[in-house]
Amino acid sequence: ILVLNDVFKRYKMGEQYVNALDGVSLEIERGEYIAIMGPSGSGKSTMMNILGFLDLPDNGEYIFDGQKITGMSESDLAFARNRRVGFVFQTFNLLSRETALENVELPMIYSGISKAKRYKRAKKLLEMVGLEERMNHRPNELSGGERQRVAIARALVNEPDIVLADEPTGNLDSKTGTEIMSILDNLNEQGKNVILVTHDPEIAEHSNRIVHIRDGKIIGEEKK
Amino acid sequence: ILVLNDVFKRYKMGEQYVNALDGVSLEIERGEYIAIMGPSGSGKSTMMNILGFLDLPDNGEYIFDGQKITGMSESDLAFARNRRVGFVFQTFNLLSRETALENVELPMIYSGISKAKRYKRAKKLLEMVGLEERMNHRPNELSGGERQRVAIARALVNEPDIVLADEPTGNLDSKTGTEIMSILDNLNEQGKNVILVTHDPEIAEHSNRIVHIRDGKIIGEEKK
Ligand SMILES: Nc1ncnc2c1ncn2[C@@H]1O[C@H](COP(=O)(O)OP(=O)(O)OP(=O)(O)O)[C@@H](O)[C@H]1O
Ligand SMILES: Nc1ncnc2c1ncn2[C@@H]1O[C@H](COP(=O)(O)OP(=O)(O)OP(=O)(O)O)[C@@H](O)[C@H]1O
Ligand SMILES: [Mg+2]
Ligand SMILES: [Mg+2]
Repeated sequence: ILVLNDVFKRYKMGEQYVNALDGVSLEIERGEYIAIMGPSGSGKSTMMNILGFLDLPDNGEYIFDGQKITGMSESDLAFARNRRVGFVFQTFNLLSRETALENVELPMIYSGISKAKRYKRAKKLLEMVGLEERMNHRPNELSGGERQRVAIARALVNEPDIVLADEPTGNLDSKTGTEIMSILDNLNEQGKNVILVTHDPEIAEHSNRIVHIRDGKIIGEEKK
Repeated sequence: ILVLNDVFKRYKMGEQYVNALDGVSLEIERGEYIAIMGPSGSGKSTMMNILGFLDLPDNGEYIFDGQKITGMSESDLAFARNRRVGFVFQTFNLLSRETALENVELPMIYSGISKAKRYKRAKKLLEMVGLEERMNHRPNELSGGERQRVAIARALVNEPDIVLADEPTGNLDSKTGTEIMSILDNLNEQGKNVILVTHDPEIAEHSNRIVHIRDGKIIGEEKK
């Protein structure tokens, strides 16, 4: 359902170009559980941003559910970004003036859910990631791993069918990391796509397919 | 040379208090290599901020090189913070409008080093962490692991005798992480203190003493 077709992403730096993605082709089927691994700077987050409709390729195509995204209307793109996909960012990207609870409620405002339902669902997700006692803290009143968990809760709140998680356990101790991985494993067992970037081979083992990237190119894959 | 003496750190949240540090006592000798481990939210970064002069205890004392820091002059504190200690932050804390090179040069401006020498030293450190080709990128033009490496280079630029590294390899693939750990191991072999927070037991193995923290208290230690 997600197809990258010879995708390029370049950044112009003075006289030179940085080829963040250098001809990437990838097909992801419904329900697949994928881990993306590769060196720092190899293009993983860039690829995730394109998959999550946060960025566009310079060349090549991104085809979502059979439709080229360059052909999609603004409202279809917005719907896909807000309802079909849940994104856990590598740098969390929380709103600094809002509490953990408000940050998790936010995606539901765009999908027109009532205030009472938003509160209930956001609270439930924060409990699921072990943050019930930190709901009213703002990001600067939270530890690194607590912010990461707010970002995870927020990504799951609209029940997306595709979860994109960019190094979701990087700031977590192994016990908390294991709890987060159970949540992701569970979502995949329910039929949802989980695509995670990780540097940790033990985390990658949860997937059924590992994609290796280097210098903006896919260099290999492992399937279970 | 670093002593925390029954240190407390509390945050008031409405009617309640969060006890980020709940009676912490710790003695660190010259040249020790220490790893601090514990669950997300257990107080590790809070403790590091006190050790690095970025925060003060609410109760108890921090004694640096035999001197209570509450008795230190502003200029002595500033000198210790800028020249004696190098800090790698969990969330990097780079200046977003400056390039990688400028971010690494910054601590040397405060220590009165000439422009030519600053450039040369900053460049050398960025090469050491594998970022020579990214020197002129700003933080938003860098990957997560590249930002982390800029933060590491910046922490080392004034040749501190104490390095505080809060999860320094969290965003790095294992090869790049190994390179960073060699840099830290090397600094310790030269006689410098290295104190790192990590969730990764393999990283903690580089130290010769592991301190375990939970709920703002030290609950145990392991010595090699
Ligand atoms: N400004 C603040 N106001 C209220 N609570 C705070 C504040 N800063 C930190 N805390 C709380 O203090 C506790 C300890 O925070 P700290 O950042 O030291 O944890 P940590 O051990 O570094 O966690 P992690 O491994 O997730 O980075 C956390 O539970 C956090 O919510
Ligand atoms: N806006 C930009 N301008 C210039 N170069 C950029 C920009 N954004 C990213 N890059 C470069 O593109 C490359 C790929 O970045 P990306 O964030 O995708 O890497 P990554 O694989 O996620 O790395 P990490 O594991 O460190 O997070 C990096 O070398 C980075 O320096
Ligand atoms: Mg990345
Ligand atoms: Mg921390």
